[in-house]
Amino acid sequence: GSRVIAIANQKGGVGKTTSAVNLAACLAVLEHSVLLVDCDPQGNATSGLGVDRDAVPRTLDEVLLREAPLLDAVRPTALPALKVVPSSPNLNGIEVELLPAEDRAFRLREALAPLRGGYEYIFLDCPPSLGILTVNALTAADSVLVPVQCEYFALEGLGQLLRTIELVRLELNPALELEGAILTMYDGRTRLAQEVIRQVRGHFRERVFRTVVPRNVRLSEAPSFGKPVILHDIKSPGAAAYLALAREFLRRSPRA
Amino acid sequence: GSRVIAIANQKGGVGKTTSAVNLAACLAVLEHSVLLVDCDPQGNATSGLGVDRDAVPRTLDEVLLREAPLLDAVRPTALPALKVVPSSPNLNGIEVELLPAEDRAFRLREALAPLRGGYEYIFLDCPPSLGILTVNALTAADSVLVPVQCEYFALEGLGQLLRTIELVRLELNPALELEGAILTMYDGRTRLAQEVIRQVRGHFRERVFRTVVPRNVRLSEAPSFGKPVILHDIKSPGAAAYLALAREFLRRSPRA
Ligand SMILES: Nc1ncnc2c1ncn2[C@@H]1O[C@H](COP(=O)(O)OP(=O)(O)OP(=O)(O)O)[C@@H](O)[C@H]1O
Ligand SMILES: Nc1ncnc2c1ncn2[C@@H]1O[C@H](COP(=O)(O)OP(=O)(O)OP(=O)(O)O)[C@@H](O)[C@H]1O
Ligand SMILES: [Mg+2]
Ligand SMILES: [Mg+2]
Repeated sequence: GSRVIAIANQKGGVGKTTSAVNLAACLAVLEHSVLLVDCDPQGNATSGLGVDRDAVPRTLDEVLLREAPLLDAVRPTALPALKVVPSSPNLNGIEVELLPAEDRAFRLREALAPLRGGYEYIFLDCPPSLGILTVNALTAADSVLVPVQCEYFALEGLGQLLRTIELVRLELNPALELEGAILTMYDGRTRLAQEVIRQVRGHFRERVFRTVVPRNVRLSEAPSFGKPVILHDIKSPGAAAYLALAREFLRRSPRA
Repeated sequence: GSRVIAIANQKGGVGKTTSAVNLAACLAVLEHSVLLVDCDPQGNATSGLGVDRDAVPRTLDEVLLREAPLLDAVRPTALPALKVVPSSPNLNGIEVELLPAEDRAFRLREALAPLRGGYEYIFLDCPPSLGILTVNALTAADSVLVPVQCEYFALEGLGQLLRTIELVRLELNPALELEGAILTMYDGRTRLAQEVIRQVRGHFRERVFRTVVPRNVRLSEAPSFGKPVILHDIKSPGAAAYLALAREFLRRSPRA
C-alpha cells in the first residue's frame, strides 16, 4: 500500500506547493517512489516540476469528472522515482460541476484507489481554500501536513483548518490523522517569527516538525527553472532544509 | 457617489490584505472617507484593523444571504475616516448556499448600492480563489487592483485572473476596469525580482503602479497589533510605500 498525505492550509502563500514539490523530490532522491497530485487550479506544483500542463493528455479535472482514469494523467519528472498528476484551470469550476453528485467528496479517493499499491507516498497539493478540492484531498488522505508561515496572519486560520480536518474525520474519513505542522519561511532576525513559533507549538504541540524551513531565495528561484531545489542548487539552505525534513518525515511516518 | 475597487488575485499570499488595509488607512489619513469590506472567510482585513469579528453584531455572510443590510455590519476603526465590514468563517460555505440563487453574483453589488453615496472609496478584499466571493466583488466593483508578488509562481496566475476579469466584464459588469497592478514584497537583492517586474510590465504595461512596495517586516508585524502600518510605525519603509501608493492612486483614479 501507500501512504496518502494531503498538504493543506487555506491561508495563501504559506509554502504548500514549495513543501509538496521539495518534500516529494527529496523522498524520490532518497529512492522512495512518490506521486504528487496537483489539486490546485493554479498549477504551481505542475510547473514547479517542469511539466507543461498545456501539453499533457489528461488533467485532474477530467479524472474527478470520471472522464479518464488517474493512471492516464500520470506524467514523469526529472527524477525517475517521482511522478506528477497535472492540474488545469478547469478545476476552478469543479465545485459547481460536482455539486449535484452525492459522492462529490469521494472522487479523488476513488480515483487514487487503483494506484495506491504503485507508490510508497502520494502527496496532494491543495489550493488556498476549504472548498471541494481540499475536502476531496482530506477525504482521500491518511494524514495531513500543514505548512505554517512564520507570520501573524498565518496563525489566524489554524483554528478554522483544524476544525475542518475534524469535520472531515467525523463525516467523510475517520482514518484521517494530523501528520504535523511544518514551519516555513523562517527569518530568525524578526521577533515576530519567534512569537509565531511559540504559538504554533501551542496549537500543534509535539506534532510540529523539528526541521524549520528558512526563507531562502533559491527556493523561490527553482520553480522558474521547473526544478525542485535539490536539482537547482543542492548546496543551498533551502535544499538542506527539505532534505532534513524528508529524513525527519521518514523517521516519524509509519510505512503503509 | 463612490468608487468601488476590488483587490483581487487568486494566488495566495501576494499582499492583497496588506494592500487593502494599508491603502485604505493611508487614504483615510489623507482625509478621504473609506469603507473596507472583508470578503475573505479568513478575516485578515478585519483583524488587521483591530476588529474582533466574534464581537460584532453582523458579518458579511449575513448580508449576502439578505439577513441584514450592509449598514448594520459597518464597524469603526482607529481611524475616523475608515470603516470596515467584517467577514466570518461562515463565508466558506456561501458558494453552496448561494448556488440556487439566479442573482448570486450580484448580492454584494445590491448590498453596497445604498452605501455608495456615503464613502469616497470602497475597497473589497478578496480571498485567494476565483469562486463566488471574488466574482461578487468583481461584479460590484468599478475597477480591480491586482497585487503581484515579485515571485515566479505569482506570474503564472496572471493570465487566468485577466481572463476571469474579462469574463465578468462581458457577462456581469460591463463597467469593470483594470485599476492596475501593484508590485509587492520587492527584494531588490534578487535577480528573480527584476525578471518578474519585467514580465509584469509586459502584461500590464502602463497600468503598473510606479510605487513598488518593498519587503518590510513592519508590514507583517502591524497586524499582530491590529493596526495599519502607519499607526504601527509611520517611519518604516512599508508605511512610506503605502503613503506613496495612496498619493499615486489619488492622482490616477478619477473621483466618482
Ligand atoms: N522558504 C522559502 N523561502 C523563500 N521563498 C519561499 C519559501 N517557501 C516558499 N517561497 C516562495 O513564496 C511564495 C509562496 O509559496 P508557495 O507558492 O509554495 O505557497 P502556497 O501555500 O502553495 O501558495 P498558494 O496558497 O497560492 O497555493 C512562492 O513564490 C514561493 O516560491
Ligand atoms: N511588503 C511586505 N513585506 C513584508 N511582509 C509582507 C508584505 N506584504 C505582505 N506581507 C506579509 O506576507 C503575508 C502575506 O500577505 P497578505 O496576507 O496580505 O497576502 P494575501 O494576498 O492577502 O493572502 P491570502 O491569499 O491568504 O488572502 C502576510 O503575513 C503579510 O503580513
Ligand atoms: Mg500552492
Ligand atoms: Mg488576504
